[in-house]
Amino acid sequence: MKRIIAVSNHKGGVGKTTSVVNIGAGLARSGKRVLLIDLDPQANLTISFGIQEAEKTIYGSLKGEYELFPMNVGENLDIVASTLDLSGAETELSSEAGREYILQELIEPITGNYDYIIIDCPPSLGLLTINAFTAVEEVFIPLQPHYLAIKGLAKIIEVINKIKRRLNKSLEITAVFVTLYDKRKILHRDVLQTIKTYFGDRVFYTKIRENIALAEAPSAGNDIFSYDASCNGADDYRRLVKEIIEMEDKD
Amino acid sequence: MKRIIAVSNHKGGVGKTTSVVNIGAGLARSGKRVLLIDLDPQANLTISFGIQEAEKTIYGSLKGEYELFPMNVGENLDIVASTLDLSGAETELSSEAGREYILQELIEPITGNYDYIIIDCPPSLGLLTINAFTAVEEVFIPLQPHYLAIKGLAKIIEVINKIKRRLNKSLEITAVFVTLYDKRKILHRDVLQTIKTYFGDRVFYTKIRENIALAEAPSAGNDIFSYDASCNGADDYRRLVKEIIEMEDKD
Ligand SMILES: Nc1ncnc2c1ncn2[C@@H]1O[C@H](COP(=O)(O)OP(=O)(O)OP(=O)(O)O)[C@@H](O)[C@H]1O
Ligand SMILES: Nc1ncnc2c1ncn2[C@@H]1O[C@H](COP(=O)(O)OP(=O)(O)OP(=O)(O)O)[C@@H](O)[C@H]1O
Ligand SMILES: [Mg+2]
Ligand SMILES: [Mg+2]
Repeated sequence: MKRIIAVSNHKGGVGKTTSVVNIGAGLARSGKRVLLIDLDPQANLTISFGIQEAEKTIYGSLKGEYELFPMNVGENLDIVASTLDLSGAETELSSEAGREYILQELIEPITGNYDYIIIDCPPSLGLLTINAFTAVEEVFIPLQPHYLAIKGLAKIIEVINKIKRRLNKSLEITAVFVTLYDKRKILHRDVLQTIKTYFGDRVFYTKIRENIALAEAPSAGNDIFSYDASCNGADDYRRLVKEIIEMEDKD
Repeated sequence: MKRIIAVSNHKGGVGKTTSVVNIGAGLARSGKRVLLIDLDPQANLTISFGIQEAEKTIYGSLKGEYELFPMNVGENLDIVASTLDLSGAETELSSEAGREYILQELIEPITGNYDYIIIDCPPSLGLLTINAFTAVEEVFIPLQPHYLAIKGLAKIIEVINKIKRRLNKSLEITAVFVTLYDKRKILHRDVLQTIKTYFGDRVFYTKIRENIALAEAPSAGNDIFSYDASCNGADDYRRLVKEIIEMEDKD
């Protein structure tokens, strides 16, 4: 079962990177062979695994200097690192013919080595995210249960539908999940209801609760399971990973 | 005293928009004439004032179709609205000669009408944010007290220094402030210390505490003072505004 998934939401700070790190680590611990790709110029995924300056990054590969260069960060877990220089990529690549297919071309030759390839997207819907949407079959959207978070959904759905029509027929939003959740807050419960009405059974049952350990783990260069296996964050991501694996049987 | 300020941080979800809305509203209530400019394709500032589809937006102005078109949203408070279509602007404008000066040219003729012009930037360091940095004299950086937030500081400082050298001699980071703060969390206190070592007396004394009312106010199309004048969020932004006004005497 080969799955290629983009984790995307142009709303900032909703837990995209935190989710890619911990979903990736959780799948690897379940025996899946996993590749994570850091497609954000902030390089937060790269930093979360304690990597300071990678020799070969997604930037060099996108510019055509070399193939994708996965680095092993744990059992069954590789990552393709990013760099702050990636912020120049969107303008540099925008005049390249077939510029939306650059990432897909890079991923193609290595899909056989992994069960899951997961891409961490930047908080925008520019050329980098469009490259991710062209290269994958599934999009997961993490959502903070806040009013401003909901208002942006229409735009991301519009962009995904456009790419599905023109560039990638198999692209689908296959899952939406709530992050930074606090069930004591009425706003959170209300927005969760709205999300369920919008997306129906594509909303994961598991909600990722607010848990400071998730914000501490990156400073130790760890995923949440290595950092503190018994905290709420580890429990929530463990359950989310279980739901992701259960989706395989549904297809 | 004419001040033109960009509120920027390429890290997503740190409270840029929430701060521009409530600093703007607080300054207007103190009798200052204020213009807020929504430079984010998510149009969160526009949505926070309850504006659904504005007739004339920053996008049309940047493309040269018309002048800036401020809309009055309260006493002493105008805004220039954004639109989801702005996400195409960076690629569309990237080949224009002097593309970094487009916003400055638009703001120039109306600076006389306001005491404060404040720009809400998107979570990136692309052409829109570079336009903001070229047009302003001050940059305020809101920071969530998390590990990943600190790692991105070097990049924003690098970009600001480059623009100061090449495009805008008077550009300065004049203030940094902490948002979503919870003094009970060790991580928050530790990161606050790091921020103070980095920025010294440019760090505002006021920290914006986490307060759900701040996330609720946008759904009512209100700033925090109209929504719930006695909550922590209103207290904190009232104090922050006071510190901003006190800076005027220092110059
Ligand atoms: N469930 C959680 N509980 C507490 N803190 C969290 C949680 N999830 C993420 N965080 C923290 O909140 C901040 C935002 O999360 P993260 O960086 O993963 O979001 P993002 O969507 O990737 O942001 P960006 O839009 O900047 O890429 C980070 O500092 C992270 O450590
Ligand atoms: N002090 C606070 N307490 C509680 N919620 C807050 C606070 N400040 C902001 N929020 C909420 O957190 C979310 C992120 O804030 P906001 O959208 O202002 O950040 P931003 O930096 O503008 O995000 P982006 O990078 O997407 O532009 C919003 O849903 C907002 O309502
Ligand atoms: Mg991220
Ligand atoms: Mg914003």
